[in-house]
Amino acid sequence: VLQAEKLSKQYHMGTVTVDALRGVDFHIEAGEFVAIMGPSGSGKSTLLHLLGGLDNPTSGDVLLDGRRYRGMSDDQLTLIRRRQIGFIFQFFNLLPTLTAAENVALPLVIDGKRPEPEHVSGLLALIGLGDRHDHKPHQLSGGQQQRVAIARALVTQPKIVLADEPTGNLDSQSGQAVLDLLRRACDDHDQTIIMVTHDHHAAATADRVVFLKDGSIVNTLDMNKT
Amino acid sequence: VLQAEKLSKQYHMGTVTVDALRGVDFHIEAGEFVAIMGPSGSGKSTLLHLLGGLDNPTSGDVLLDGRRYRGMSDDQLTLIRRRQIGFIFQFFNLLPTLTAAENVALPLVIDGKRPEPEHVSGLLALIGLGDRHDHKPHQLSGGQQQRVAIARALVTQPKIVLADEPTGNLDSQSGQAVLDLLRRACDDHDQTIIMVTHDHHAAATADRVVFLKDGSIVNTLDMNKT
Ligand SMILES: Nc1ncnc2c1ncn2[C@@H]1O[C@H](COP(=O)(O)OP(=O)(O)OP(=O)(O)O)[C@@H](O)[C@H]1O
Ligand SMILES: Nc1ncnc2c1ncn2[C@@H]1O[C@H](COP(=O)(O)OP(=O)(O)OP(=O)(O)O)[C@@H](O)[C@H]1O
Ligand SMILES: [Mg+2]
Ligand SMILES: [Mg+2]
Repeated sequence: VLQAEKLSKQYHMGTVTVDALRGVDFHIEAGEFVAIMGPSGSGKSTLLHLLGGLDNPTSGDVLLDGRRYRGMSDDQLTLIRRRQIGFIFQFFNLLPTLTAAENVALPLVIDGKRPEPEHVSGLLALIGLGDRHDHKPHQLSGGQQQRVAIARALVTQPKIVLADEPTGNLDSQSGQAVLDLLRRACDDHDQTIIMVTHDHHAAATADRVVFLKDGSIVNTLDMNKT
Repeated sequence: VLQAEKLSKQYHMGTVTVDALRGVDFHIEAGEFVAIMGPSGSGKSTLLHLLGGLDNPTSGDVLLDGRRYRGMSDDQLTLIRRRQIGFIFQFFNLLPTLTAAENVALPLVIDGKRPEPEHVSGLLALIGLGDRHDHKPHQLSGGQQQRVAIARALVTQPKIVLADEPTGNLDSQSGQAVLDLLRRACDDHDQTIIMVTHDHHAAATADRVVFLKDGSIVNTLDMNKT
């Protein structure tokens, strides 16, 4: 359902060039749960942003259901992201003026849908934030903000969920609740999950683990066969 | 060297009151390394901010070398923080317009000292950021930004280091480098470290682990005796 072909990304700073991604080939089927691990700075967030069409590669392509992002207009890409992809950012990107519930409901509102209050509160309750409904981000702990970002990405039940280190600020119990939620989205709703993580226990939830190092894929582990 | 007496913190939101900390008693000796663990939202960041004088308690006191923060002027508190405390924030608080090296050197500059370039680059190299010297925060990965925040807190070799989840965005290898650095600061330079963490492996580096739950200390583990 999602594919990267010889995906490369370079950042240019004056005379210095940073090769964040070097010709990455990657594919994921519908209903699959893949974890991406690797050292800090190895290109994981960069790969996730390119897969989500949030940034353009220097060379190579991303294909969603066989259609290349390259050549799509900004409007087309925006619509794809809105309708098919849920993104959990490494640092959340919550709107500071909205409450937890409003932040979670935002993707529905943006898509012109009317958010069902029970759906939003239900999702908040599922990740332990039932009593933080009306708190704004600055009135939430780090891990609570992270969970709002997670709920927001799941509220539209998107076909593809791109999660950048979703348990980085969570204790093992709230982290497990998040992993269970992602696993259920995959098993029960056939959603496709790509999760960047530093947590080996989190990676063990996935069907396959891909290892990135210095911008290249160096190893893949099939969790279902081990 | 640092002590909390019946420390309480309440947040008020209209008619709702959140008891973030409930009468916490805590003390740490010079040269000690204490980890604070607990569920997301249990009050860890709140406790750390009160210990660092970055916020005022609702009731109770914090004492540094026997002197209460209560009653100190803003200027006095600011001077204490600048001279004696290094703070690693859960979300870093880097200045976006400064490079990694400039962010790291900032506490020295603020204190009217001239930063020695080799001292700053040496510290960056120690945590694997030698080749990211001139990158601004938006040109760094999440874990790289976290490491800049760590180096910044250590650059003045402060008596007390307050670290809020310093390995949350790091893979096990760069995380270990950070823990080694903190352990060395404690063992070799008699610095006092208080580290909030969700990572059990990180907590194992400490001399003592304090467990927080719903704003109260519920357990303490002495790591040196086990
Ligand atoms: N300004 C505020 N107004 C209302 N409630 C707040 C405010 N700031 C924090 N809280 C609440 O206080 C509690 C403690 O927050 P704190 O940030 O100390 O938790 P924490 O233990 O650091 O959590 P985490 O592990 O998720 O970072 C949380 O339940 C949070 O919702
Ligand atoms: N705008 C930029 N300009 C220059 N270099 C950049 C820029 N953005 C990222 N980089 C570099 O690209 C590399 C990959 O960054 P990326 O954020 O993808 O890493 P990551 O694997 O997500 O790391 P982490 O685990 O620390 O979050 C890093 O070494 C970083 O310094
Ligand atoms: Mg990243
Ligand atoms: Mg916190």
